[in-house]
Amino acid sequence: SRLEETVKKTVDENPVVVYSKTWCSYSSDVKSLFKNLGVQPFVIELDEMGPQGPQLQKVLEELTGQSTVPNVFIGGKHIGGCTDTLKLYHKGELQPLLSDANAK
Amino acid sequence: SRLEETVKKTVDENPVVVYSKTWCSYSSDVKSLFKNLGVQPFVIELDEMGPQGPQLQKVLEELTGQSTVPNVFIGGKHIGGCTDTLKLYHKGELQPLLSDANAK
Ligand SMILES: N[C@@H](CCC(=O)N[C@@H](CS)C(=O)NCC(=O)O)C(=O)O
Ligand SMILES: N[C@@H](CCC(=O)N[C@@H](CS)C(=O)NCC(=O)O)C(=O)O
Ligand code: FES
Repeated sequence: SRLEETVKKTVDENPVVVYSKTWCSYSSDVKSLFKNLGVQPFVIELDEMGPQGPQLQKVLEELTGQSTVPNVFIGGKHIGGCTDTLKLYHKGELQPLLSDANAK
Repeated sequence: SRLEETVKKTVDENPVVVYSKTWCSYSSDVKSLFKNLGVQPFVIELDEMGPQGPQLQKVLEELTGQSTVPNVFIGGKHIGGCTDTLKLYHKGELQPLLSDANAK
């Protein structure tokens, strides 16, 4: 579908992509993690796109199996949510992914 | 107002009260913290009450200055949100509040 193509293009063209909701603290926590690491994620706020927001969330669920926000991609690869990203960070596995994706 | 009276009655009659949203991870995190401490909070899910949910959230904002979820009360006292409750826990100040409120 058109929306599926949009998501694939977005995650391919940007080193770090976060699908978020503006009022969600888990979304802000993952955005701040990247900022603290000196990385500028490409952020899409699903609650600021009108009816396309829920549609996009549905497409993300079909593409990644994940229906929740935040939904994080690095170097075109699906990473998961906030807890997944933090776990990688604490294991020292996030930084190599960011370098490989030329995110810094 | 009637809703204000309801909130005051709820927080006076229950040792631990959490105003929450079912799909919010910060709300579930604070609910799990209490469960892990052996405390059964009285939980009100604001997103499961129809139009009364946003009205109740507005009343909580007027009573506590806090518009966000989770909104936590212990022993009738307003504690704050998830980060506030976790901070008290890590400083060892949450358990005394719970004992004073006969929450355990
Ligand atoms: N463990 C996941 C939890 C994700 C989650 O449950 N997100 C909530 C918001 S905090 C959600 O998307 N709820 C349903 C929705 O908002 O559509 C993570 O760390 O990202
Ligand atoms: N630091 C606060 C953050 C609270 C917060 O921003 N909560 C969000 C949901 S995670 C919220 O209520 N957003 C507006 C709303 O949902 O009405 C806490 O720890 O509770
Ligand atoms: S909506 Fe509360 S943490 Fe996401």
